[in-house]
Amino acid sequence: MSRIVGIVNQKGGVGKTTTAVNLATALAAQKQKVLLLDLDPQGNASSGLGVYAGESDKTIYHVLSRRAKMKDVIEPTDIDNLYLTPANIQLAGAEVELVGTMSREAHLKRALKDIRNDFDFVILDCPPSIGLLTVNALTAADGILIPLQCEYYALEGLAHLLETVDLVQGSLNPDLKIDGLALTLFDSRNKICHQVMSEVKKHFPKLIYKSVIPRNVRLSEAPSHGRPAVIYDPSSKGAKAYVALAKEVVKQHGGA
Amino acid sequence: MSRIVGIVNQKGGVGKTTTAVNLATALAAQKQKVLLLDLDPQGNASSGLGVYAGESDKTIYHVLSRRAKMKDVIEPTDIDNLYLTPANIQLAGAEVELVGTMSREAHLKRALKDIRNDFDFVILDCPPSIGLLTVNALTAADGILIPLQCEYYALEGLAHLLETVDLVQGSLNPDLKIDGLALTLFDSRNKICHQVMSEVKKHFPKLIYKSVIPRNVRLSEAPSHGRPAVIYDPSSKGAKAYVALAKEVVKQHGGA
Ligand SMILES: Nc1ncnc2c1ncn2[C@@H]1O[C@H](COP(=O)(O)OP(=O)(O)OP(=O)(O)O)[C@@H](O)[C@H]1O
Ligand SMILES: Nc1ncnc2c1ncn2[C@@H]1O[C@H](COP(=O)(O)OP(=O)(O)OP(=O)(O)O)[C@@H](O)[C@H]1O
Ligand SMILES: [Mg+2]
Ligand SMILES: [Mg+2]
Repeated sequence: MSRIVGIVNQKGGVGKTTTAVNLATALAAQKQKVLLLDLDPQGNASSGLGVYAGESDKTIYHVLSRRAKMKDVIEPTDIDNLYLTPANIQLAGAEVELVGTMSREAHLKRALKDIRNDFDFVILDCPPSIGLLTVNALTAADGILIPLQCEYYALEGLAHLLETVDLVQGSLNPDLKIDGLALTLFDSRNKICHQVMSEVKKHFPKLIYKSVIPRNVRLSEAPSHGRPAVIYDPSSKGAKAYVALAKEVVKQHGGA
Repeated sequence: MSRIVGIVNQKGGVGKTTTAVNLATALAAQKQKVLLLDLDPQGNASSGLGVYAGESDKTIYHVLSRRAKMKDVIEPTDIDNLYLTPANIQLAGAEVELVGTMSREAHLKRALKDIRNDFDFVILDCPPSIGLLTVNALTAADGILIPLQCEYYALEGLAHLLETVDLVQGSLNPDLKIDGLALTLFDSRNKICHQVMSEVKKHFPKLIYKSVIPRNVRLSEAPSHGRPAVIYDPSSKGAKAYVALAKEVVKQHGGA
C-alpha cells in the first residue's frame, strides 16, 4: 500500500507545508513508513523539520536534473518512520532548466519508481504555483490532498486547480485521484470561514475530510523550533486536528 | 513623479494582493493617478476590484506576448484616479512562453515605457514565486515594497528575496530600490509577531514603514464583495492602516 500524495494548491499561504509536515509526522506515528519530499525551492518543509540543505548537499534538485539518484537524497529524521528529501533554493533553477528537456513533466515520476515501494506514503510539498515542479508532482502522484484556506481568494483558485487536475488526468496521469480537501486555518469567529465551508460542502460533499484544521498559534510557532507541531505541542488543537486527519487518510487507503 | 512600485514576496499568502489593491486605492484617494497592474495568473488583484477578465479580453498576458499594446489593456475603474490592467489564468502560459525569447526579463519594462508618465504610481501585484513574471516586475520597477507577514516561514524567505534583488540590481535593473518593508497580518496577541517585528527592526531599521497592517477580518471580507477594504469599510482598522501607509508612500516620494 504505497501511495504518493501531492499536497497541492497554487494559492499561496494556505497551509500546504504545515499540512505536509504535520500529516507526514502524524502518519509516521501511526506506524506508517513515510517519506516527506520537499518540492518547494523555499525549503519550508525541510526547515519545518529543522533541516537546512546547504549548497553542497544533494537535494531533489539534483535528482530532477539527473545528477543524483533518489536513494542518495533520502535521509532519516530523528522521528521514527519519517524520512525526508530536502530542498533548497537551487531547486528554483529546475523550473527553467527542465522546460527544454524530453518528457519534462515526468522526471519525478521516473525518479520515484525505484523507491516508492519502500514507503507506505510519499508526501510531496508543492510550491505556490502550477509550474513544472507542481506538474511533476501531479504526474507522479497517486492522489492529491488540497489544503483549502477558508478565505475568498483561496476559494476562487480552487476551480482553476481542479481544471488543471482534469488536464493532467486527461494526459500525463490518468490514474490521478483527488484524495480530498482539508479545510485549514479555520477560525470559527470569522463568518467568511463558515461561508466558505458551506460552499465547499455544497459543491464537493464527498471530497472534504471531516477533520478541519483550526487556526492555532502553536502551528505557526513550531517551525521556528524546527519541529512539527504534533511533536512540539501534541496537546494543541492544531496538532490534534492533524492526528485526526492522519487517521482519516490511513483509513481511506485501507490501512489499519 | 511617476514611480513603478512592485509588491513582491515569493512567500505565499503574505498580503501582496491585499496590499496592492488597498494601497493603490488609498493612493488614488490622495489625488495620485494610479495604475494597478495585475501580474499574477490567479487574477486576485483584478477580482479584488470586482473585475473578471474573460478568455477573449485583452490582458497583460497579451502585452507580454506582444499581441497588444499597454494602452489597450488600461481600464478605468469606478474609483476616481484608479486604473486597472487585469490578468487571468492565461498569464500562466507566459512563464513558459517567454523563456526562449530575446531579453525575456525586460518585456514589461519596454511595455510600460510609453505609458508610465501618464500615472503618478504604477503598482505591480506579483505572484508567489521568483519566476519570469516577478523578474519582469523587478526589471521594470523603480522600487519594491515587500509585504512581510510576521511569521517564521515568511521571515526565512526574506533573505532569499533580498539576494534576488541584489542580482537584479547587479544586472537587469541597477536603479532598483527597496522602498520599504510593510509588516502585514500583525496580530498583537501572537508572540511570534512581536519576535519577527523586533528581528526585522534590528536588521533593517531604515526600511520598515511605520504603518503596521493588523490582521483584520474586514480586509479578508472585502474581496468577496469585489471592493477594496478602504472603500468596503473605511472605518476598519485594516483600511485605516492602508490609508496611513499610502500617506507614508506619497511623502517618501516627494508628494504632497
Ligand atoms: N492552522 C494554522 N494555524 C495557524 N497558523 C498556521 C496554520 N497553518 C499554517 N499556519 C501558518 O500560516 C503560514 C502559511 O502556512 P504555510 O507556509 O504552511 O502555507 P503554504 O501554503 O505552504 O505557503 P506557500 O504557498 O508559501 O508554500 C505559515 O506561517 C504557517 O506557520
Ligand atoms: N491584514 C489582513 N487581515 C486579514 N486578512 C488578510 C490581511 N491581509 C490579507 N488577508 C487575507 O489573507 C489571505 C492572503 O492574502 P493575499 O491573498 O493578499 O496574499 P498574497 O501574498 O497576495 O497571496 P499569494 O501569495 O497567493 O499571491 C487572503 O485571503 C486575504 O484576504
Ligand atoms: Mg509551503
Ligand atoms: Mg496575491
